Amino acid sequence: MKLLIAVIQNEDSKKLQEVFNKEGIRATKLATTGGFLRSGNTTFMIGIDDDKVEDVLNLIAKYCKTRTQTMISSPTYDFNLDAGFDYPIDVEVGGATVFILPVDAFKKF
Amino acid sequence: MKLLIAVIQNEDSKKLQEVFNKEGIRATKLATTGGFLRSGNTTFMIGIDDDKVEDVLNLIAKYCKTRTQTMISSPTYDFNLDAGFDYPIDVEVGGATVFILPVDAFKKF
Amino acid sequence: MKLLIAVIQNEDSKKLQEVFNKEGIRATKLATTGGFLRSGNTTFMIGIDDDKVEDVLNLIAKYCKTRTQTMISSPTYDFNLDAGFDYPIDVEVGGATVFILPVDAFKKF
Ligand SMILES: Nc1ncnc2c1ncn2[C@@H]1O[C@@H]2COP(=O)(O)O[C@H]3[C@@H](O)[C@H](n4cnc5c(N)ncnc54)O[C@@H]3COP(=O)(O)O[C@H]2[C@H]1O
Ligand SMILES: Nc1ncnc2c1ncn2[C@@H]1O[C@@H]2COP(=O)(O)O[C@H]3[C@@H](O)[C@H](n4cnc5c(N)ncnc54)O[C@@H]3COP(=O)(O)O[C@H]2[C@H]1O
Ligand SMILES: Nc1ncnc2c1ncn2[C@@H]1O[C@@H]2COP(=O)(O)O[C@H]3[C@@H](O)[C@H](n4cnc5c(N)ncnc54)O[C@@H]3COP(=O)(O)O[C@H]2[C@H]1O
Repeated sequence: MKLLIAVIQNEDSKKLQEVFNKEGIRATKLATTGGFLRSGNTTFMIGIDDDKVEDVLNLIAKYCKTRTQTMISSPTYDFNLDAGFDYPIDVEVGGATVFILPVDAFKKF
Repeated sequence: MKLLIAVIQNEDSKKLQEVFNKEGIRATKLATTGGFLRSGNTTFMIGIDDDKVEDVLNLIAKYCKTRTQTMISSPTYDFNLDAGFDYPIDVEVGGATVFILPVDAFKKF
Repeated sequence: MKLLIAVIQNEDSKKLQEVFNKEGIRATKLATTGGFLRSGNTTFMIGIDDDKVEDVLNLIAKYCKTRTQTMISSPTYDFNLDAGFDYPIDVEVGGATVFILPVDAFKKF
């Protein structure tokens, strides 16, 4: 068994959850925040048998889309820039970031 | 050391937290959502020495109860059913789902 | 690659996030609750290459401060005490509690 931790965009959360339910993939959802853009995103915790990991990754890749988000950059770190000029930056946000963690044991009570 | 990730029902969260505190078991609580029922549940992250894992599992098994929840099923996936008829389904929700994860290192600052 | 799970105090969250962004350290933030004090804290999930773990730990140690919090203890567990006398207790809360977890695989879609 593995524990997949998948950080995805809020816009894809509902669709991915429907697909998981249809496929009998169990998951727990967390409301999280991106460290860089500071906007809300969704993290799924998915405990799954080793031989199903590939299927789950394929579903995530299929239903989670890369998008561009515009952030207003305030030049906090560069003191040569005039602090009066905030400027918009386009940032590409990937469909999903997934960590596959080993699991020593899985219990249900 | 192991990191236990325990998904439990909200109704058992307060009692389990009191028991953990009494036993000196350290934990961090997350407000999470079940992927299937889409209702709120509670996830405890518990870092614990290997030789105490069994005790923690026994406490979880003792204080977390299996319950039945009724969900209204809208026949999203079966197009032969008339979409006008939602019907209630009884779903059994286990007391706890626990993942025991290996930990490479544990630091406190 | 490792996945760091770092539980820190809310007061240090903004500063640590700025430092991570400046250093190009990717992170996802969770709003969590301490099991003992039951007050809100912050958990960062940081996926990082093995050779950068030390740097991340040094930053956490540098920017996360130990503080004292006062909790009102109601003598729930000791029935010899008169339940009418709640008393304040000073509790030392560490800057950070960090679990370093092994990662089998890391995917971006
Ligand atoms: N210091 C920096 N300098 C320049 N650009 C930066 C940057 N940090 C992040 N970005 C860019 O901003 C996007 C959003 O990052 P955010 O941290 O809000 O939201 C992230 C974060 O919540 C999570 N994530 C990504 N990598 C992670 C990691 N190694 N550990 C933990 N969480 C991660 O997945 C979300 C999407 O990440 P993704 O890489 O697709 O997309 C990232 C990346 O393209
Ligand atoms: N492998 C796993 N990985 C990550 N998290 C996991 C997990 N297995 C369980 N969980 C978490 O534990 C909660 C209770 O699961 P349980 O299997 O006892 O109780 C489940 C199960 O009896 C049933 N169920 C879940 N998915 C189903 C499906 N696709 N088809 C039929 N019944 C399902 O509905 C109950 C509530 O499920 P819900 O998803 O709302 O809430 C789940 C979910 O948050
Ligand atoms: N092994 C572990 N597994 C998972 N999460 C962990 C953990 N160790 C610490 N944490 C997380 O880090 C926070 C700070 O813990 P710390 O040990 O520095 O500071 C602790 C400690 O000094 C004290 N404390 C905790 N439990 C205690 C107990 N049962 N008896 C006496 N003092 C306790 O109260 C402070 C605040 O604890 P709180 O639970 O509210 O908040 C904890 C908890 O959210």
